[in-house]
Amino acid sequence: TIAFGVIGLGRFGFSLAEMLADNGREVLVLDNNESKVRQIQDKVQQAFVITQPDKSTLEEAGIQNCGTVIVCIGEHVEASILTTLNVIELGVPRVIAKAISAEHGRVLQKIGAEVVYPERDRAVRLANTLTRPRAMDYLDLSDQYAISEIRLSNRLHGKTILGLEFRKRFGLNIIAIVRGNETIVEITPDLQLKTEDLIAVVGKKESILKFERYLA
Amino acid sequence: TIAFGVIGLGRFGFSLAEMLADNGREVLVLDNNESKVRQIQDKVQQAFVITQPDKSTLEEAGIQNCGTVIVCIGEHVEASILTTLNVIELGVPRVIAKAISAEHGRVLQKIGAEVVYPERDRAVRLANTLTRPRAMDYLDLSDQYAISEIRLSNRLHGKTILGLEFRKRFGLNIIAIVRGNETIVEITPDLQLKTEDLIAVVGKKESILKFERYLA
Ligand SMILES: Nc1ncnc2c1ncn2[C@@H]1O[C@H](COP(=O)(O)OP(=O)(O)OP(=O)(O)O)[C@@H](O)[C@H]1O
Ligand SMILES: Nc1ncnc2c1ncn2[C@@H]1O[C@H](COP(=O)(O)OP(=O)(O)OP(=O)(O)O)[C@@H](O)[C@H]1O
Repeated sequence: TIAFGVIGLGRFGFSLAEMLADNGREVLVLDNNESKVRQIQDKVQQAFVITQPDKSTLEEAGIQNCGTVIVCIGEHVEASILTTLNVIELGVPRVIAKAISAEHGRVLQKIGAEVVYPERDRAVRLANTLTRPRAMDYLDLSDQYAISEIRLSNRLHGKTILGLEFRKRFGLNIIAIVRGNETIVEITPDLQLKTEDLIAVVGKKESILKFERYLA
Repeated sequence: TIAFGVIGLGRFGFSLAEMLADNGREVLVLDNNESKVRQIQDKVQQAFVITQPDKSTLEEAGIQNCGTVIVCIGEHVEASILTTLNVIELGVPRVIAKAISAEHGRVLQKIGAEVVYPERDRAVRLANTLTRPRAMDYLDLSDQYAISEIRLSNRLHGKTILGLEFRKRFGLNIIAIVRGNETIVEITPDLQLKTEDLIAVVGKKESILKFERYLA
């Protein structure tokens, strides 16, 4: 068996195959573009040029031996859908496929693939960064709760966590403080906050949003 | 002034303009494809079809009044670079541009833009998810430290935080536990861990990796 199969070496597929190989995993790549296959062949376990992604070609290449296959063909929607179905019918346990639109994604999902939307996902993340300038990073825990890294303004400069009664006042627990090159993970009540501190907090999402607005 | 200007309504640009507008921000969009402009015009403040992105056309459209402009032209590298330079020379305070390769990105950076690589970024994130199946999510704090959400195996089932001497043994602080529909943010020493709990931890990245391997 081979851990990962990547079909399609566009910007998404090529980077994916590279990163999986960099992480020490075995990767099999297929593409109809010879120069792309050449570009990556020294970095991956196996790399083949294929003329079409029909079942017999995929079987010959060994796709059915992959634990996870990621179909990274976007623009060519027909090829994306047909290739994905062939891979699923070859019995690969986990099949992930890139989609370039909501309808494209619905078809892929219907036939049994997990769908990723690379351009849209990055746009959503960038829109979040642009509309919430104090929220440096974010981790969703559940519908209600999240962890957020927030850049402090001067509103809390010099105040201590105890003095602010931070948890009671903002409904958030401070997990860590990044101050320049230093990361503080042992949070004590007498700690003084400073402007430009990056503080990681956990709590309800609405509390996080309120806190960001409070700082503005 | 208008908050955001988006030039290029490809998969990335269209989603970005939509998300910014959904977040209640004013958006000006420009593209040479009339049907794309029509598709988005009811969702954004201003939308124009432009024949070429030269300085006078951009000025006529009002790009110089934007606080942030995001140039979302990828495939057409020449248009991406020239448009980005025109926007920068019109004095827009913050200019972000999409790149489809490392060299493309280097040119954009050289002329003064912040660069995003949507397909590559999503590939990096997917590669991380695929090679670290217990790491559900991740937030970088600094070079050394991170917050990670980890799915527990049965190795720690029924054990308490105190009984494990969790912090001492694994070098990690538990921030929150997501168990089914419940999120626990008040972490007490007598809390019993369960298989399939999603626990958010903070600590050194190497400690996080060791803990993931320990669970496997
Ligand atoms: N029928 C096919 N058989 C094999 N390879 C294919 C086929 N169709 C497309 N490819 C390859 O898959 C890769 C990606 O295809 P395509 O350009 O359609 O996707 P994309 O989503 O637009 O790519 P990107 O990730 O660069 O945005 C290309 O390298 C292309 O050569
Ligand atoms: N010179 C130009 N002037 C105006 N609009 C342009 C120009 N060149 C491209 N565009 C528009 O920008 C959008 C994106 O362009 P392009 O397809 O080159 O980028 P892409 O990065 O491949 O897109 P995607 O985000 O879909 O991957 C398209 O809608 C296109 O019509």
